[in-house]
Amino acid sequence: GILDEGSRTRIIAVASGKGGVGKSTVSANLAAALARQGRKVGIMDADIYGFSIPHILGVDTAPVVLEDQAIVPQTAHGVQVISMGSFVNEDTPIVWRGPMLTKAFQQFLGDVLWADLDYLIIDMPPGTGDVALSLYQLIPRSMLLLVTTPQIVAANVAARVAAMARKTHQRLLGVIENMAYFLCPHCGERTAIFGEGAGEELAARLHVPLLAQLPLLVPLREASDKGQPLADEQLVRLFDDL
Amino acid sequence: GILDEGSRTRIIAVASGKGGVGKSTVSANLAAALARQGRKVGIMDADIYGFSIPHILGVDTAPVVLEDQAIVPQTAHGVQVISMGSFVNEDTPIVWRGPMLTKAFQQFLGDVLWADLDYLIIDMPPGTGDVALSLYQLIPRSMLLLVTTPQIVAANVAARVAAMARKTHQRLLGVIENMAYFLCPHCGERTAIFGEGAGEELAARLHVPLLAQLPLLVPLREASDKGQPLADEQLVRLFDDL
Ligand SMILES: Nc1ncnc2c1ncn2[C@@H]1O[C@H](COP(=O)(O)OP(=O)(O)O)[C@@H](O)[C@H]1O
Ligand SMILES: Nc1ncnc2c1ncn2[C@@H]1O[C@H](COP(=O)(O)OP(=O)(O)O)[C@@H](O)[C@H]1O
Ligand SMILES: [Zn+2]
Repeated sequence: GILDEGSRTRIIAVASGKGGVGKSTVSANLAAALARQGRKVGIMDADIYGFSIPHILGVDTAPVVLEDQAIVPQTAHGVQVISMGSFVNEDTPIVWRGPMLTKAFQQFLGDVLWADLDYLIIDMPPGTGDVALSLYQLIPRSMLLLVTTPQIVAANVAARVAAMARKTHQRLLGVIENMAYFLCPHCGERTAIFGEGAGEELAARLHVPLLAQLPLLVPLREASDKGQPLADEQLVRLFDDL
Repeated sequence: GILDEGSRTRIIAVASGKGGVGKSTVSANLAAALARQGRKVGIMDADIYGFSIPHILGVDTAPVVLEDQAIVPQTAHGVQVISMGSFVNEDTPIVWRGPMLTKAFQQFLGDVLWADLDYLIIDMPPGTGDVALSLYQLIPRSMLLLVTTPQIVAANVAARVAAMARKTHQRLLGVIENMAYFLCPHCGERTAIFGEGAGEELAARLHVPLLAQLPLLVPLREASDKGQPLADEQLVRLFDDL
């Protein structure tokens, strides 16, 4: 399976440390863009409390759990999907302490019947706690894609995730600066709502590439609300370069 | 102390479930606005991994720890402040599992030498895990202020926090819809970058007041970057009504 040392599946954890910077949006659209290119892709929503991948990818049915506890994941837009959100109602709070998170994470990795994937994208929760520690312990060969906004505070939290990855010798693929600026649809002027520069500085500080600077795009947010990942050429091109 | 059943300190936990919706911004500016009115206010940054309160309030020195482990909090803008960020470097990852979070939370409550406060604002971490459970167990009389953006996915996560609070009989004070819209500084036109309506619907669904609709304000973000909470009349008025 994908946990084996010799597996050919590239496992990319999309992390930021801080919530609300665009991890789920980037993860879901990246997975959909890779699938559109004909790759075999899976996505795991590791944000057990704040699950949002099923909504963004338009998955509204539950995975099938077989007698031997094996889990058959859903498929949407050519992507295999597993999330806590597929097992509970959107209005059910997951009131668990740390050890339960780790258990769910282990089951998502070990019990799901993933295909022979080219890529498994893991949408990480905020923080550097239980799930981040379990990621390293269970899949030391996982690689990290860091997402930040252009704001200092967000980049500082992302830098802490990078520091942790350096300690655990996980490969940092690069930085995506999201919400980089807003282009007014009425007058075409740009506003740096969340500041500027911190994404570039973070990439420079970590000696990794700045892979993309995604503006705030209303169509991207609307696509997430509708459960239809963006097929927009511009976005796909950004992700294709990854 | 503040943990006693009969204490006069009103304890308000600012929660959202989802990260990046503005909990820290609202918490810090609310605390500063209350202090400006002459109230005795403390703020606790319970987001142990993603601490940002010291940066937003411009606190750059560490609290003093006395011999008996009692902690003397910092004071900034008339607000007593305690945060994990005051004990470590901004680039040091806190790589802890759940039980350590609970321990830090207990120390922030029990060991800090809080003044005889009118209000203690608790900036909650994302999720409904260890810290949220500990809040209820340690301070059952704490009240919740919910922050969401106008987007469905964010309001759904906030609704899960509310569902947990209902189970634990904690009082919900109301909903603040943040990033409600963006007013272009160039042409004055409004754009609903993060959608619209979900804050109002959440308040209606929970039968609690929609306390404020805060637009995306570049000066508010700049104030956070500089460590100078906004003294802007409009914002103070919004919070004063709380
Ligand atoms: N580039 C973008 N343009 C417009 N909206 C975005 C963009 N990236 C993210 N969003 C919106 O911002 C919010 C936070 O994004 P999300 O992917 O949920 O972040 P995270 O997974 O880091 O918590 C969501 O409402 C999402 O729809
Ligand atoms: N009303 C607002 N106007 C402009 N920027 C805001 C506003 N509220 C929050 N922000 C910015 O949005 C980001 C997320 O806010 P933050 O308070 O850190 O959220 P949380 O504590 O929920 O993670 C920060 O960059 C902050 O400066
Ligand atoms: Zn404009």
